[in-house]
Amino acid sequence: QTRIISISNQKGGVAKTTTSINLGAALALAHKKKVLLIDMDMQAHLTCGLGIDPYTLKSTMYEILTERNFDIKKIIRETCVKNLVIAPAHPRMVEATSFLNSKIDRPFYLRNALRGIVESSDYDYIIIDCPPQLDLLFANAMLASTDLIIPIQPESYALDGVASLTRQIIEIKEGPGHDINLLGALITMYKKTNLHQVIIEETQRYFGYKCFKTIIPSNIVIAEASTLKKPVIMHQKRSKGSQAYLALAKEVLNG
Amino acid sequence: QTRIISISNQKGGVAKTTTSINLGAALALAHKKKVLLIDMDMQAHLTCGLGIDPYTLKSTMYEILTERNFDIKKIIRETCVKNLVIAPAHPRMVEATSFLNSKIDRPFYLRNALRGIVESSDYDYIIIDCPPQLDLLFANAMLASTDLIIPIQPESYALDGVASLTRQIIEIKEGPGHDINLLGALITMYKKTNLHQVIIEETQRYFGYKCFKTIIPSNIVIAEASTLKKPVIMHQKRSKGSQAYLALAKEVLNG
Ligand SMILES: Nc1ncnc2c1ncn2[C@@H]1O[C@H](COP(=O)(O)OP(=O)(O)OP(=O)(O)O)[C@@H](O)[C@H]1O
Ligand SMILES: Nc1ncnc2c1ncn2[C@@H]1O[C@H](COP(=O)(O)OP(=O)(O)OP(=O)(O)O)[C@@H](O)[C@H]1O
Ligand SMILES: [Mg+2]
Ligand SMILES: [Mg+2]
Repeated sequence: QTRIISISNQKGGVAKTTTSINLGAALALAHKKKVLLIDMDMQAHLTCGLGIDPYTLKSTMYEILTERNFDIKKIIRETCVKNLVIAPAHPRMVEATSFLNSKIDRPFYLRNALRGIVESSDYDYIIIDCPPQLDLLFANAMLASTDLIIPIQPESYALDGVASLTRQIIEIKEGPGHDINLLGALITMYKKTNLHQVIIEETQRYFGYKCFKTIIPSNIVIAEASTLKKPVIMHQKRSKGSQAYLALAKEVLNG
Repeated sequence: QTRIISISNQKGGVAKTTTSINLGAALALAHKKKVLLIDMDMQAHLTCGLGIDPYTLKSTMYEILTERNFDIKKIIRETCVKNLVIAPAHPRMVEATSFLNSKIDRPFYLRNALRGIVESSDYDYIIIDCPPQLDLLFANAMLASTDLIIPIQPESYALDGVASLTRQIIEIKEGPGHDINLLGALITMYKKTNLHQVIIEETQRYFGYKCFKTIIPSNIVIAEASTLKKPVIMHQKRSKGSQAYLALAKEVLNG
């Protein structure tokens, strides 16, 4: 049964894209899972982060979000990682971000587009990288997903942001009666400081057993890997960053 | 002559809000300037970061962006810093983010709202904290500003992001023939690593003399200060973070 996991948090720069690439790569490389990454951000960092230039592509997630029943197999591309493929984004997606003036079924386009590949179990995992906004792209992701991971940088606003994210998800769910499972809150970019320690404890109390045991440390190797357009486990497998994302993949598999 | 400076970069988490608060506080405290901060982000981090809860406010930037000629003096509030005041944001601003369906003069509402206080020189500096999006809020900020600072975290996508930001600004300028001065690119969250060194050199070549000499280092004191809802120079004046923002204020004054 294909699990469809959104990686979402409207706060900017909390490692949504980094987590999408590295969790996906860990599942594909270390566990031989078939993984589809979906880039839902008009800024296309996931896409560029795997060495693809959106401007060279004929069709992308833009077509999926604007043309009902566009065939997603037309846009899926291979990456440098075996068993890891991507449905790329395009800056044109800016036109698809607004709820205003959009037909009533626009938030369901992604869910419908995934129906075929889910029924034929083409993938074990579909991972959706979300933008730093609670917009129509985010709504598409929420309505298409079975699961949600919330990456959290343990600094100011961490839990205020989570409260509005949760409210928004409840609002999206209530209408169509869709259920999404909070797979977990993931502490990211952790530095050994009092500040982070304090906010981690607060986050763990807030989420209880829903807080992943794995904590992703702040590790320059992770930032280097994204500049080299590779997953960190292909850049330096023994680094703390790689080991953390491999541990996260185990938790997700058991989750 | 009032200078109106937007702090903008669509990349998430590159210290736009941190720079708005700390540059504003440095100008107000160290140089006795009268400074107005404007929060243009529906996530209201600047507002919350100064200890204000948007849900307790009768009117905010939401009214400015949706009601033509709403009096901005009705929403300006004091902060814990002498001579530093703020026009707060509200999550309702999500309704004001889209270009679709918006009247042709909506991008000019902020510029028009500032006209009165600019003519009467109520402030030396107006600093506008922008969201991680190239939307209608961003367009309002660009059309209202005399100057622009682009905070840049020297990691992947740094310069790709700048290219699309620049394209968007040109598009906004060309229509109404508005001119905005690039005050400078500001390197933020700098860590002593090869990666950052390489990207800093690339950024300095790209921007030439338009790259601020001041570099803001990654300093946990800055993150602590924002959790305490204070500018870093009021939290620990001698920290590297404080000294860097004080140096930036000097460059901006001479700039
Ligand atoms: N654990 C880590 N250690 C060091 N650097 C990291 C780590 N995780 C992410 N980064 C770096 O931090 C920056 C922001 O990460 P990323 O782009 O994944 O965040 P994001 O939440 O997707 O941002 P946005 O809101 O803009 O989509 C990137 O340069 C990335 O390489
Ligand atoms: N120089 C620094 N050293 C350490 N931490 C910093 C520094 N600058 C900013 N931070 C921290 O990094 C996080 C992101 O900063 P900030 O919220 O200002 O970025 P932003 O660009 O406004 O993000 P967004 O795109 O979500 O609006 C905050 O927790 C902030 O306290
Ligand atoms: Mg991202
Ligand atoms: Mg901000």
